Amino acid sequence: TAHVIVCGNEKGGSGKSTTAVHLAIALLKMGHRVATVDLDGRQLSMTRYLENRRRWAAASGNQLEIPQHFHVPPVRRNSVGEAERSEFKALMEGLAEIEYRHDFIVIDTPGSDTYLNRLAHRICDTLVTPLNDSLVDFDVLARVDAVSNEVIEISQYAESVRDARRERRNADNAMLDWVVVRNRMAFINSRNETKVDACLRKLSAQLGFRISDGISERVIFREFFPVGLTALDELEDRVLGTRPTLSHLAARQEIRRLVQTLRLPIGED
Amino acid sequence: TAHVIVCGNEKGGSGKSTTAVHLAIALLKMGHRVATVDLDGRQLSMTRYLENRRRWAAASGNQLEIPQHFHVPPVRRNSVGEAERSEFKALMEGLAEIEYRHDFIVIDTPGSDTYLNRLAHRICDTLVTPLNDSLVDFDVLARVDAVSNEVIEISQYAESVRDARRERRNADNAMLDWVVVRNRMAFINSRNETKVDACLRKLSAQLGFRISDGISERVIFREFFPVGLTALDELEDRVLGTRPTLSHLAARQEIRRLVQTLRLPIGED
Ligand SMILES: Nc1ncnc2c1ncn2[C@@H]1O[C@H](COP(=O)(O)OP(=O)(O)OP(=O)(O)O)[C@@H](O)[C@H]1O
Ligand SMILES: Nc1ncnc2c1ncn2[C@@H]1O[C@H](COP(=O)(O)OP(=O)(O)OP(=O)(O)O)[C@@H](O)[C@H]1O
Ligand SMILES: [Mg+2]
Ligand SMILES: [Mg+2]
Repeated sequence: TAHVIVCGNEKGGSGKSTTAVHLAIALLKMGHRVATVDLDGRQLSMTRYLENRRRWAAASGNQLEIPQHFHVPPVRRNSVGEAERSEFKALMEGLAEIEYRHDFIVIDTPGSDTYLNRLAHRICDTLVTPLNDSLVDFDVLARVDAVSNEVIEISQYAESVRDARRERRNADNAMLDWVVVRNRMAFINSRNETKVDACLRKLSAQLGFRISDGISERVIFREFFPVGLTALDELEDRVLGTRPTLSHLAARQEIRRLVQTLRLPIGED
Repeated sequence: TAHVIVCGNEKGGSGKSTTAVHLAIALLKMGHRVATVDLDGRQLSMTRYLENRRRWAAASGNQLEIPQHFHVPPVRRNSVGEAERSEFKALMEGLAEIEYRHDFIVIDTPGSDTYLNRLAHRICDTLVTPLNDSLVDFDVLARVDAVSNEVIEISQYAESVRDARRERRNADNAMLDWVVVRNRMAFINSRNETKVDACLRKLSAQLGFRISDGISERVIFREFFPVGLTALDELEDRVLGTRPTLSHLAARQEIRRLVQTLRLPIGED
């Protein structure tokens, strides 16, 4: 069955949707069969990104790789148990539909602790956690001493991942591979960047995640959202009035390097 | 009673907590009595920021202005109605405790559509909505045509604000003042920045919000989270190993300019 990649982080705006879309398109361009699932049923960033892509492909006549996609719409019930059962059913039926016809399923999750979010973490093979180069973002993983960088206490998102991992191991002895990637990084090194780096390294041993090279802050990762294009696509276009740039090539390399770091079951180096 | 400022945006990571903390400290330093409320009961970014500030004040012996603060802890009930009643009670009792002894109440909200979030929008006098310089963030306000920038459709967060505004007007004839401020802006103007600016201006007329000058991406807005210090504070410190910088002064000016733009009931220019 498909290898499941979840983009997860309870911290809002860490780059989950951006990373999920770029990973999915990168894997498609490598020739794999990719499906995507949007569990942020209210915000639907990934869903809209792909809808924009579909619409642009039709409007421009360009052939664009598009993953098979579904989202789980928000469910409102008076009983929490009822809402969760309904969401569970929607997710499982959606997955059953795609898991044998694709190599990868990339799942985008919301920036909040929801039932679907916890469920996604229990079914993933690879968990990709982007986070801003910030101790505010870091705080959902762990609290650190302001001066020594020592880990004082594990925070709620790290505990969530630990719970999900344990349940998965007990269920089918599979090991969740957790990769943390810093996102929206400035080009200039700063005292803050050095501190976040040090704290992440200390924490990676304790929590059992690997650290990928960071992804830079690049307008190209978001500028083409309205037409559903990504850094992996050809962006030179008369309609859009765009030309190739070095930043574009660098952005593409950063996503490819992330794919490599994930050590996915692919026939590649 | 106190003038209520809510930092709201369903989009995660738009800068609500950062803006809320900086606004609260700025108002305190201007001599006003300020209380703060954290409605992101799971993530608690504002609460931790202020706890760190309290701890640093004690450890360093520095006098630091600290707002009276409370948060509403997450409530889990089997019945949604029960959970909401409990949250309503916690918020109203907390507010009753502070609303007559303070000039301003600054409320931080989560990056997701929760009952407490909708409630906060119904009681605010001033709504501050930060957003990243990005059409992905813009998407929770409205969908625009990729080429013409025309507004195709209003999105979920804008609808939420419209509902809250209407309810407030019907309740006590008060008008919610909505100010949108772009956050984490790059210093270099880009085609993307021009586009977001154009889209925001079109939308501001339609949705009835004012646009404040943007706040720049500055490490100083997040670097001192572990010691609870903000751009409004003196940051030169032997322990922290920091010296004054131009960015610090510029950051302070950006927050003060936002305060001015909010046209709060203050005896100031
Ligand atoms: N590497 C990057 N370079 C430039 N902009 C980026 C980058 N990564 C993300 N962004 C922008 O940062 C903002 C947050 O990113 P994104 O929406 O992907 O995060 P998220 O974790 O999915 O947020 P949420 O919690 O709301 O789901 C968006 O405006 C996005 O366009
Ligand atoms: N102007 C700024 N300059 C530099 N970093 C910033 C700025 N504003 C916010 N940040 C950083 O961006 C990230 C998101 O900001 P913040 O947590 O305040 O957003 P939020 O809207 O409260 O997020 P959430 O939806 O998770 O509650 C944090 O890492 C924060 O430190
Ligand atoms: Mg997202
Ligand atoms: Mg916040």
